[in-house]
Parts: sequence; structure tokens; C-alpha cells
Amino acid sequence: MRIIAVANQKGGVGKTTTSMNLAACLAERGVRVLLLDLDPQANASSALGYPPQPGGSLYPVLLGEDWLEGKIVQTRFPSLSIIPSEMELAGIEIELARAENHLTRLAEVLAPLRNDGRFDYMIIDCPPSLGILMTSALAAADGLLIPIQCEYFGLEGLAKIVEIHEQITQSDINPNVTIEGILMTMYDSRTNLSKSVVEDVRRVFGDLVYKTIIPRSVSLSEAPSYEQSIIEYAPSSRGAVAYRELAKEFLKRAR
Amino acid sequence: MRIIAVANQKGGVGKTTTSMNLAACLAERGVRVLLLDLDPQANASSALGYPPQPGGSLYPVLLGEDWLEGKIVQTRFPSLSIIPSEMELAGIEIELARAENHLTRLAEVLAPLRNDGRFDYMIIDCPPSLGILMTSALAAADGLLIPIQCEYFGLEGLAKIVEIHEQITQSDINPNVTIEGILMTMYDSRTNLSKSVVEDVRRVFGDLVYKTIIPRSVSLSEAPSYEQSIIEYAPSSRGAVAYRELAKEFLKRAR
Ligand SMILES: Nc1ncnc2c1ncn2[C@@H]1O[C@H](COP(=O)(O)OP(=O)(O)OP(=O)(O)O)[C@@H](O)[C@H]1O
Ligand SMILES: Nc1ncnc2c1ncn2[C@@H]1O[C@H](COP(=O)(O)OP(=O)(O)OP(=O)(O)O)[C@@H](O)[C@H]1O
Ligand SMILES: [Mg+2]
Ligand SMILES: [Mg+2]
Repeated sequence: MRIIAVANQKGGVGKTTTSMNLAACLAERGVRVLLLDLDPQANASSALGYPPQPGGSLYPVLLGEDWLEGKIVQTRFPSLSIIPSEMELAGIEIELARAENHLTRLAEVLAPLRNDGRFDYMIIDCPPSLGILMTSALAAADGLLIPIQCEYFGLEGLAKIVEIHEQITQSDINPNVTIEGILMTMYDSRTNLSKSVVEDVRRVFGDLVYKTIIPRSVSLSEAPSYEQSIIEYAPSSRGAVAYRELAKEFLKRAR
Repeated sequence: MRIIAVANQKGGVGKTTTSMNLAACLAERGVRVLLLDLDPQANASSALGYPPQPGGSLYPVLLGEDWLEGKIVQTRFPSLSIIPSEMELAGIEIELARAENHLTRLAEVLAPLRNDGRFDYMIIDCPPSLGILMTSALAAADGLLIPIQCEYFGLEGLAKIVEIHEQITQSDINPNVTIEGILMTMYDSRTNLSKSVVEDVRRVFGDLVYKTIIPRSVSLSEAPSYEQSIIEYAPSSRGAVAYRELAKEFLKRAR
């Protein structure tokens, strides 16, 4: 099983939209995926229709008070399971801050899943922060998928998350975590801003940037209110086409 | 001086865009404003053209190693000053987590400014998180201004920040902090989603919701790349008109 952290400390760049829709598009192709919602806001959990349940997140597991197995929920997609989030997960930042192994605790908890053969990928939706939840996801991951909005603040944030990735690889926490890819999201073809941000990012990061670009499309922001992924809510929309393209490109690269 | 925290743990809802442009529009009317950038991403600082300088944030002041006075920077607007942010501010979460007074430390540091008569308002741009930086801003503030995107995830986030506000008022940390207002942002008049979110929020929160609605407008997202506020970059754009309206409504309510 490969673990992919979908992370960017900048808020609102499409981490959740990407995590849930990439997971759904991979599952549609028969790839076996486990989606881990590591954001206390639990947007991915509720947007897929698996809202937070008290004690249902990784929180008690990270504290050593419960088993991981019981948190895995089979979804309506045969090859997609989810570990939902819950607000109590926010408390882990302070709980773990005091522990010696705060950065590697998540990796330890997820280790048994790596070799039991049930899943091909784990996708982790990270919260918008520089805190322990995000850094421990990077410490546990094999690859980092960075969504970035086609906006000015997106560029500033990208340099930072790439720097954090550098720090993780140079420390002995997780020397092998690679940048899986940089995904341009909420692209608005009518604005020069979108075009110039994509050009800037491609110029600097070259092939690390997925060829697939996710357009700004209102059906992507409507689908969560119906607790559906984009391929269920609007299967022929531009958003569905783009995330299916991304799933194909993701699998091609991952080989 | 009244302290207004601009906060919402949901990412990308327009906290920074609102903090910097409301501050500029108030300053334009001669209101004396101090903008405090409490987000380690330092988006507000760099978007106004006062990029992070090592040691230039509140970080050393919160640790008791430096004076507040030296962090206040006069901007090109005569009645607007800024305390910029810097990435090291992210470290305060762990540093303060171990201190007894972690929630009230910011309020203590800001106290001398309250009565020295130089500023009418302090506006605090908060990071997208449930961590110590955001909660200590709420603990120090007189009012909470909550920007919310006209999107589904925005509704989910609103309930949470309102709950956090409740907790702060019920604890003896800051019983008097009020909800200054709820601001609808990135309103797209072409979509039903925007309309229905505004209706939902107004139905539940009534007059707490500002009458002014900020439209989605590309010049608001372009201005930061020119290090300008919206009233400098595109003074007759819909974004500039809306933020000037907001400044007027803000002052009317604040009396
Ligand atoms: N391509 C798109 N087109 C239109 N709207 C989008 C698109 N992608 C995401 N959105 C909407 O933009 C908002 C932000 O996206 P999302 O919540 O996925 O970002 P995030 O990075 O997970 O945010 P956070 O930092 O709070 O976790 C949401 O309301 C979402 O529905
Ligand atoms: N009304 C608007 N119209 C168009 N774009 C906007 C508008 N308001 C904000 N933006 C853009 O949307 C993005 C998110 O806004 P902003 O960074 O202000 O949100 P934030 O809540 O401060 O994010 P974070 O949670 O990362 O701090 C930015 O790229 C910004 O330029
Ligand atoms: Mg998210
Ligand atoms: Mg911001």
C-alpha cells in the first residue's frame, strides 16, 4: 500500500475536493483505496456521507486507547473505504506535543495496513495548518500531492510546503517521501491570473506539475451538499472529467 | 481601542482579503487602524507590501524576549499601521502549549495598546486552524468578525466557529467577546449555491449577518500580486465598492 498525503498549509486550495474525488475516481477503476480524513473539520467525511461519530476518528487510536480496525468504514463504492474524522482530533495537537514520538506516532499506527494487502493506496486529507497533524501525515507518507489554487497566495504557499517537504526528507523522520505531484485547481480560463500562475508553477516545478488541471466548476462545490462525489453528482461535468483524467495520470506516474 | 479578530478555522474563506481591505477602507476614512497579522503564512503582510522580516513578528514578544513597540510598522496609509507576521510564529503553538497562561498571553501583550489612544481599532488576521494562535486571538478580542464563503463547506465551518465563540464566552477567559458580524464572501450571483447559502445563513443568524455581501471578483485576487489593497489596485471595481460599503456598515454597527 502506498500512502499519499494531500497537503498544503494554505487554506481553501482544494485538498478535500481532491482527496475525495481522486479517491472516488480511483475506486471506480477498481483500485482499492482507503481515504483517511485527518482534518478535524471532517469535510471529506461529511461530503461523502460518512459524518463524524464520537470516538470514530483516529484520535483514540493515536492515544493508544483503541484499535485502528474498528475505524475503517466500507463506503458504497466497493473498493473505497474511509476512516472518518471528528472534532476531537483537534485535541491531538496538544496531546501529542508533549509526547517524545509525536511526529512518528501516526506512521506507527498505520504501519500494519501497509502489508496486509487490502488496499493499494491510502489518501490522507490534511488540515490547513503547519501543526502536528499535517507534519505527522508527511512523516507517514510515501508521496505528497500538493493542490494549489491558481491564485497569487497559492504561489506563496507552494514554496512553504515544498520547504517543509525538504525538511522532512533531510531529517531522519521520513527520508523517502517524494513529491507525488503538484495539482493546479480552480483554474478559471477567463482570467489572466490563472494562466500566469500555471505558467509560473510549470516553469519552476516542471514535470512535478500534473498535466491535468482542475477547472473552477460550480458542480464541484455543489456535490458535497448532496453527500456525493463529483462522478455521482454530475458525471459528465468538467469537474468529473478532470478528476477522472487526474486518476489516470496519477496511476501512470505511480508505476 | 477595540480589538476585532477576523477568524474562521475553515481555510480560504477570505479572512486575509477581508482583514487587509477592511483595514485599508477604514484607514481611508481617517479611522486609525493597527492590522495584526497572526497567520504564519504572512499573506496579509506580503499582500500589503510589508513582507516578513526575521524577528519582525510577535513571536519574540509572546516569549517575553522583545518589545511590542518595535514591531509596529507605519504603512503608506497615514492612519494604518501593521504588525507583520513571520513563519517563526508557527513555533509559538508548541512553545505556548507548555505554558500555563497560553490562552491569555496574547491579551497580556496587547493590553498596553488598549488605552494609549493611538488606534481606534486593531484587526487581527487569524490562521485557518483550531490551534493556540486562533484561540488566543479570540481570548484577546472584543469582537469576532467571521468571513464565510457562499459554499457548502462554509456552512459546516460556521457552526464550529460559533461554538468556539460560545466556549470562550462561557469560560472566564473572555466573557465579553461578541460576534461583531458574519460576512458573506465570494458571492457568485450566477449560481444557486451562493443564493441558498446566503438564505440559510440569514435565516439562522439574522442581523448578525452584514447586509454587505462581497462578490467574487478577480481583481480582489489580483491585487495581492501588486502588493496593493483593492482600493489602490482597482478603486472602482465591485470588490472595492463592497469593502467600502462594509467599512461604512462596520462603523455604523460598532457605535
Ligand atoms: N475546482 C473547483 N471549482 C469550484 N469550486 C471548488 C473547486 N475545488 C474546490 N472548490 C470549492 O472551494 C472550497 C474550498 O475547497 P476545499 O474545501 O476542497 O479546500 P481545502 O484545501 O480542503 O480547504 P481547507 O484548507 O479548509 O481544508 C470548497 O467550498 C469547495 O467546494
Ligand atoms: N471576493 C473575492 N473574489 C475573488 N477572489 C477572492 C475573494 N476573496 C478572496 N479571494 C481569493 O481567494 C483566495 C482565498 O482568500 P484568502 O486568502 O483571503 O482566504 P483566507 O481565509 O485568508 O485563507 P487562509 O485560510 O489560508 O488564511 C485568495 O487567493 C484570494 O485572493
Ligand atoms: Mg479541506
Ligand atoms: Mg489568510
